[in-house]
Amino acid sequence: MTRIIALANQKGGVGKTTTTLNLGAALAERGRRVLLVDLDPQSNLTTCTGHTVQEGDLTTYHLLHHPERSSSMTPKQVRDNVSLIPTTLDMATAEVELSGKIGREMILRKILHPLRTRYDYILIDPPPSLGLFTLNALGAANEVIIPLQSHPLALKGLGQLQLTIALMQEVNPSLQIGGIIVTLVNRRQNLDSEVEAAIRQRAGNLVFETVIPVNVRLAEASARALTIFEHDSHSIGALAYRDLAGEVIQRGTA
Amino acid sequence: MTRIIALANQKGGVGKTTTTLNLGAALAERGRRVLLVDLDPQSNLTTCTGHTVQEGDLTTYHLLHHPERSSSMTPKQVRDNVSLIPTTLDMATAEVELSGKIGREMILRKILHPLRTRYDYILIDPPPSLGLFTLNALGAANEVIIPLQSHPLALKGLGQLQLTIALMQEVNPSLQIGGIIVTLVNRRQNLDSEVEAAIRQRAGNLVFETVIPVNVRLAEASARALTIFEHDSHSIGALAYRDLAGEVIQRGTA
Ligand SMILES: Nc1ncnc2c1ncn2[C@@H]1O[C@H](COP(=O)(O)OP(=O)(O)OP(=O)(O)O)[C@@H](O)[C@H]1O
Ligand SMILES: Nc1ncnc2c1ncn2[C@@H]1O[C@H](COP(=O)(O)OP(=O)(O)OP(=O)(O)O)[C@@H](O)[C@H]1O
Ligand SMILES: [Mg+2]
Ligand SMILES: [Mg+2]
Repeated sequence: MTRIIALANQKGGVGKTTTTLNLGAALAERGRRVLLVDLDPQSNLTTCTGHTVQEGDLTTYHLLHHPERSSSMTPKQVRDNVSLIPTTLDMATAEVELSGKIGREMILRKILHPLRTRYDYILIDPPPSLGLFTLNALGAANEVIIPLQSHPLALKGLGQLQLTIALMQEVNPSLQIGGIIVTLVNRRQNLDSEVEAAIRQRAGNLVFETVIPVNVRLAEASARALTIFEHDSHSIGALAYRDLAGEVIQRGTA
Repeated sequence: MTRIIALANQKGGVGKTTTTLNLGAALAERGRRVLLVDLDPQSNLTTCTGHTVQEGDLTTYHLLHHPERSSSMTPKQVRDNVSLIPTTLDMATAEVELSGKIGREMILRKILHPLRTRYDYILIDPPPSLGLFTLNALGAANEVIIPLQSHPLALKGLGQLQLTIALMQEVNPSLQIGGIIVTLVNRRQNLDSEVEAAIRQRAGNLVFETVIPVNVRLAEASARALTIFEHDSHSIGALAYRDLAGEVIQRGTA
């Protein structure tokens, strides 16, 4: 049973891309076959894997316009056990181009359908908005995992995201909230602990035990298009993403 | 000559909202009449001013549908010398609703036209995307100021933003790049200094001397819906935003 996970949050800069890449890499380290899907016109995930899109590569942009082509494609392998459907900056126009199509929120679901048998985990990285790309991520996924920054505005956005998830559950009944990850935690700041406590208070068991700490190694890894395990495998960022992978695996078997 | 400034960057979490509020407050402290415009369906700016939208208040949502109403409205005063056009979460549907309209990128310009005489500075806070709200911000502004996080992915997004600005300059010839602010700088991290140096290398004099440091006081202020000057007027965050206001004023007179 392939787990298709959307890492969604309309708030910007909360670690969606960093989590998609490093959670994916941690799952791959444990032998899982992982597919990463870049669904953000800013193509940060593609950049962070170090992958360069060549002439003729199938990107999410092409596939959103021609979903039937996915059954004959092989996503690019970017690491051991990690493949990628990349995107490019032309994606920026796709939202408008596709907004007229019937079933426009379910196109990614169609794209991923023939690919599911090849992977244990498909992780989808959407942009910071509740627009058509995020709706497609929620339409394709059977779980949404929400990275939530331990900052004051985080909980306000969560309610709005939950409303959108509820609406998408009507067209995608298999969609569940898989969990909430508290990210960018600075242990030395009282504010972060207060916000983290407030998140746990409100969302209870949905919240993973693992938090992702602020760790410059994670930002450095992005700069060098490396996973955290390639850049500094003993950093607190690496340890956190390994622990998170363990929890994600465990919840799937529960 | 009213300066209408869009604080634009499609990257998430780079400090657009924090800068709109605190740069605005710093300009107001120096006696300038400031209007803040919340153009983000997530309505973070509105939340951060502490303003609650009442039944019957005119929001950016209403005004985008009925721009002619702005000539008879009085934006809400939220602080000495600071007024606000707030928004609410219904804004999320506006992008789709307005996408069919002729001149859809210039609606905010029409809204602000009759209000210009009342303010020295109008600061516009758009969402993290290059969609219709950001295009309206660029269509209404005579300057765009770009907050750029001292993190690796920042420069990649800058090129894309500059392309969008160039396209909008064809429909709004008065639009100039007013400057780039390096934000969320952690002085103790080499990565931040490297990225800051790369930004200055590439963008030269466009980059403000002032950088906005990482300062938990700024995040705390958001939590309490206070400006940084109300929350901790001696913090490094407060000093930075005052310095930035000084530079912004100076560039306007140059
Ligand atoms: N735990 C962390 N510690 C330090 N830096 C981090 C951490 N997580 C992410 N970053 C850095 O913060 C920035 C934002 O992270 P990221 O791009 O993953 O967020 P995002 O939610 O995908 O943003 P967007 O909404 O723009 O897509 C990046 O430069 C990244 O390298
Ligand atoms: N210099 C700073 N030091 C510490 N925290 C900051 C700083 N600037 C912003 N923050 C915090 O970081 C988070 C993101 O900032 P902000 O909301 O201003 O960015 P944004 O670019 O408007 O995000 P979005 O793209 O989602 O609109 C907020 O919780 C804010 O309080
Ligand atoms: Mg991202
Ligand atoms: Mg904002």
